[in-house]
Amino acid sequence: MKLILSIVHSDDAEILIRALEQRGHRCTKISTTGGFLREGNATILVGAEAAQVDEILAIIKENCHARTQLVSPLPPVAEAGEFFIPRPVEVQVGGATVFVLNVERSEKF
Amino acid sequence: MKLILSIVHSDDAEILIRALEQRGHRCTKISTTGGFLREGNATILVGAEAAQVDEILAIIKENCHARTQLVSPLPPVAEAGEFFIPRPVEVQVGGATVFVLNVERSEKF
Amino acid sequence: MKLILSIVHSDDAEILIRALEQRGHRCTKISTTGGFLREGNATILVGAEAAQVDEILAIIKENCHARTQLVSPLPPVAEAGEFFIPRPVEVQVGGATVFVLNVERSEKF
Ligand SMILES: Nc1ncnc2c1ncn2[C@@H]1O[C@@H]2COP(=O)(O)O[C@H]3[C@@H](O)[C@H](n4cnc5c(N)ncnc54)O[C@@H]3COP(=O)(O)O[C@H]2[C@H]1O
Ligand SMILES: Nc1ncnc2c1ncn2[C@@H]1O[C@@H]2COP(=O)(O)O[C@H]3[C@@H](O)[C@H](n4cnc5c(N)ncnc54)O[C@@H]3COP(=O)(O)O[C@H]2[C@H]1O
Ligand SMILES: Nc1ncnc2c1ncn2[C@@H]1O[C@@H]2COP(=O)(O)O[C@H]3[C@@H](O)[C@H](n4cnc5c(N)ncnc54)O[C@@H]3COP(=O)(O)O[C@H]2[C@H]1O
Repeated sequence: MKLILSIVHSDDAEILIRALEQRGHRCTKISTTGGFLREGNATILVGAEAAQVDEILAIIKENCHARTQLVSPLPPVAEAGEFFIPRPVEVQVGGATVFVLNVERSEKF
Repeated sequence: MKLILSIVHSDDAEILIRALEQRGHRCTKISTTGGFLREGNATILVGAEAAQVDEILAIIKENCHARTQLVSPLPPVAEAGEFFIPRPVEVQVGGATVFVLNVERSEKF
Repeated sequence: MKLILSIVHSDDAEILIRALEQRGHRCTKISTTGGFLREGNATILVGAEAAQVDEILAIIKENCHARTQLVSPLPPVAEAGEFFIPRPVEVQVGGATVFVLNVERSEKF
């Protein structure tokens, strides 16, 4: 038995949980806070048999990998008659930090 | 030293913490959310010597095991003159999912 | 790779996180509750290479060790003409409970 801890962006947490549950992988969510940005993120706990770890890591990678998104910046308050054509900006979002721990013993009561 | 993570129903968390503390087992509570039902539950962390693990698991089983409870369903809004004799319904409550991890080193500062 | 869990007093959590980040150690904060006092505290997760564990434990000890503080008790509601010279009282604060776990596999997506 292994315990997989995966620290993901809060926007990706719901999508990841749904993808795990659809494949029958039980999981638990902890609301956490990043040390550097002090923003809320999520730590997802998955207890699973060793043979399922590769599949679970693939699901995490598919749903949470770091990627760039094109975001249109908010237009500054324009003067009358001025034109503002927002050029989209690339921003880095998502990403997952994953730790796999060994479980010596597991029980269900 | 071992670290015991026990995911329990929120209604059982207080009872479990009190039972652990009464026997001198230190513990910490994390408020968590179930992946499937999206309901709040609790993850209880207990750091303990290897020799105490069996006793701690017995305390968890005693206070958190899955059981059925008879619950009287709420009466539907009855018409005047109608009789409603609620037949109690069996519902599954409680339950604990427990992971025992090995602690390589522990310190108290 | 190791995963260090450190349960600290909420007042020390911010100071510890800043000290870790300044030395380039990534970390994640979980808001937790003590089993005995039922007061809020914090559990800080730090994933780090084995060679960094001693330095990280030294940072935790430096910023979170148990210590006594002199606290002036609040004056009781004094009668007119009464003098109240508060004698400071020693109170125990802080402290850290630390568990070091082995990480079998870690990934960043
Ligand atoms: N080894 C580890 N142990 C425990 N938790 C870990 C960890 N590595 C990452 N995390 C967790 O994952 C979140 C995202 O980390 P990531 O490395 O993708 O993205 C990080 C990284 O790109 C950057 N960053 C973090 N610390 C930094 C530092 N000291 N200097 C420069 N950049 C830093 O800021 C982003 C957000 O960091 P933040 O701390 O708010 O949030 C982090 C933290 O909550
Ligand atoms: N291997 C594991 N790793 C991490 N956390 C784990 C886990 N196994 C259980 N948990 C945690 O314990 C809670 C109760 O699980 P239990 O198996 O008793 O009771 C479960 C189970 O009977 C059922 N269930 C969960 N996932 C299911 C699925 N994919 N298909 C059918 N039933 C499911 O719904 C109940 C509530 O599940 P929920 O996810 O809301 O809440 C779960 C979850 O937070
Ligand atoms: N082995 C372990 N496993 C998991 N979590 C652990 C742990 N040891 C300590 N903790 C966590 O660290 C907090 C501070 O513990 P500390 O031992 O410094 O300070 C403790 C200790 O001096 C005392 N205490 C705790 N349980 C006791 C008991 N059964 N009898 C007498 N004193 C107790 O009260 C203080 C506050 O305890 P509280 O439970 O509110 O908060 C605890 C708990 O959240």
